[in-house]
Amino acid sequence: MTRIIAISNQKGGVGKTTSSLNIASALAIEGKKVLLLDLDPQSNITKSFGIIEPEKNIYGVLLKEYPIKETVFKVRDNLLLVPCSKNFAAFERNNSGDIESFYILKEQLDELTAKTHIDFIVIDCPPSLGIISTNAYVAADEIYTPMEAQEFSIDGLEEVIKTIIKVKKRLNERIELKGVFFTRFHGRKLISRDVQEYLQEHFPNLLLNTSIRECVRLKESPSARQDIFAFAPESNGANDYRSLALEILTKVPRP
Amino acid sequence: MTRIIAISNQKGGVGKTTSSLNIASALAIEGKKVLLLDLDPQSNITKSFGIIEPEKNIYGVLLKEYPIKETVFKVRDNLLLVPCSKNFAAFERNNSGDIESFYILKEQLDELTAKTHIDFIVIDCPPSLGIISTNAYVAADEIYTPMEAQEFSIDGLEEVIKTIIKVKKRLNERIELKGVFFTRFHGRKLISRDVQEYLQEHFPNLLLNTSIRECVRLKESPSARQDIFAFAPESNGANDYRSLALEILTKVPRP
Ligand SMILES: Nc1ncnc2c1ncn2[C@@H]1O[C@H](COP(=O)(O)OP(=O)(O)OP(=O)(O)O)[C@@H](O)[C@H]1O
Ligand SMILES: Nc1ncnc2c1ncn2[C@@H]1O[C@H](COP(=O)(O)OP(=O)(O)OP(=O)(O)O)[C@@H](O)[C@H]1O
Ligand SMILES: [Mg+2]
Ligand SMILES: [Mg+2]
Repeated sequence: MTRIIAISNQKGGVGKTTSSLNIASALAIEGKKVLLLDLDPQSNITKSFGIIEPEKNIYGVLLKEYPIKETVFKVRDNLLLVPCSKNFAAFERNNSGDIESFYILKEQLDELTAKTHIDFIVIDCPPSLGIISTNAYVAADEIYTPMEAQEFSIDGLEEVIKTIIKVKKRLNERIELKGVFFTRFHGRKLISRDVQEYLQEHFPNLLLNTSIRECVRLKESPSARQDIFAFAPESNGANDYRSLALEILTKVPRP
Repeated sequence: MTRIIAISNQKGGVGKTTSSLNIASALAIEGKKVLLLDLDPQSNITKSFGIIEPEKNIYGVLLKEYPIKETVFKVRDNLLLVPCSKNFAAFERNNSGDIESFYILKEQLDELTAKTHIDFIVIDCPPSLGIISTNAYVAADEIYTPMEAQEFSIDGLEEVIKTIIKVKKRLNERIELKGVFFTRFHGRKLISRDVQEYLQEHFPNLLLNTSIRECVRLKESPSARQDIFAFAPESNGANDYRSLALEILTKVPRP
């Protein structure tokens, strides 16, 4: 059974791409077969592997021009990448109102996982909650939301929850928000305590044990075209994403 | 002559709100009369002063329900705030296609500055380049763009420049991108060198001398309902924003 995980928060710059890349890499290092899917027209994950405007990408797949397996790059042992293209932003404009357009990604992933053994699919979502993100929410079983431990970040989480409720009712009854985790964490009492108390009160058991500390090595690794484990294996960033991946591994979904 | 400055980058989470709040405060401490304008429906600046859903706000002003001066809060010596409301997001949806809707903010600010002595207007923009941001670009003389010193951040800057070229041609010939500055800066050679070299080559003289270092006090100060100068006057954050404000003060626009 393939676990399909979407990393989503429509607030920008909270560490979705950094988390998708390094959670997928950590799971691959643990021996899991992982497919990393770049669903953000900014294509930051695709670029972080040094791939520029790939001829075959997720946009062509959702336009049904070719199957998803023809887009796949092998980027590390046990880790495959489905790249993105900046032209993908047009998908959002051209498909509004067509209910069928919400299911395309799910159908493609179902076809792929029927033929190929994949343990995890990790989807990097764009900073918006439109048709592209809805495709991710329909295809996924589990949503994980990165957020900064700061008062303003609560709004972003509430938007994600509203979207999940809508999708769960109409499009995908399996979808669950499995966890929220802090990124760029400084462990400061003043900000973290407020936000942690708010989360424990309103969304008990959602906050994961692992927080990702602010770590400049995480900012540097994409420029070196590497994940954090290849770039700086002893860093806080590597340790934190290793323990986050293990925590996700243990949160097995209900059958 | 009032200088109208917009802090804009459609990439999310790069420090627009943190910069608008602290540049405005630093200018006010220097004795300038400053109006801080929250133009982001997320209303983070408004909230950081502890103001929740103010009855009169910039949304009502742009709907021409009341003049801008009826929305103003005095938040510190020499510093006035025009608050925002989350309902303002509707303005984006309801006004597409109406060219008159791009000029409303400018008209209101012109009326205000004709009657009241204001040295600086600082506008915090939302993470998008739609009608709301266009109002800011039409009203402003100067744009300043915060960005993280990271490879992916260049795309955001190019989008801002494209928008400025369009606005300059059709709506506001005075508009200029006056400067770009790094936020959440770690001073690391690997990332900063690449980005600095790229900027010097493609956009010479745009990068300001001041970078804002990563500083947890900047993250904490909104929870304490204070700007960085009141909250942690000796911190890196306070020193950096003080020198950034002074740098902006010296970049006097062409008459
Ligand atoms: N733990 C961390 N420590 C230091 N820097 C970080 C950390 N996590 C993310 N960053 C940096 O923060 C910036 C934003 O991160 P990232 O691109 O992963 O966010 P995102 O949510 O994917 O953004 P977008 O909304 O644009 O897709 C990048 O410069 C990244 O290097
Ligand atoms: N120099 C800094 N050091 C540490 N944290 C910072 C710094 N600048 C900004 N931050 C933090 O980064 C996060 C994003 O900052 P901010 O809200 O100012 O960005 P923004 O561009 O206004 O975001 P949005 O696109 O959502 O409007 C906040 O948690 C803020 O506290
Ligand atoms: Mg991203
Ligand atoms: Mg902001």
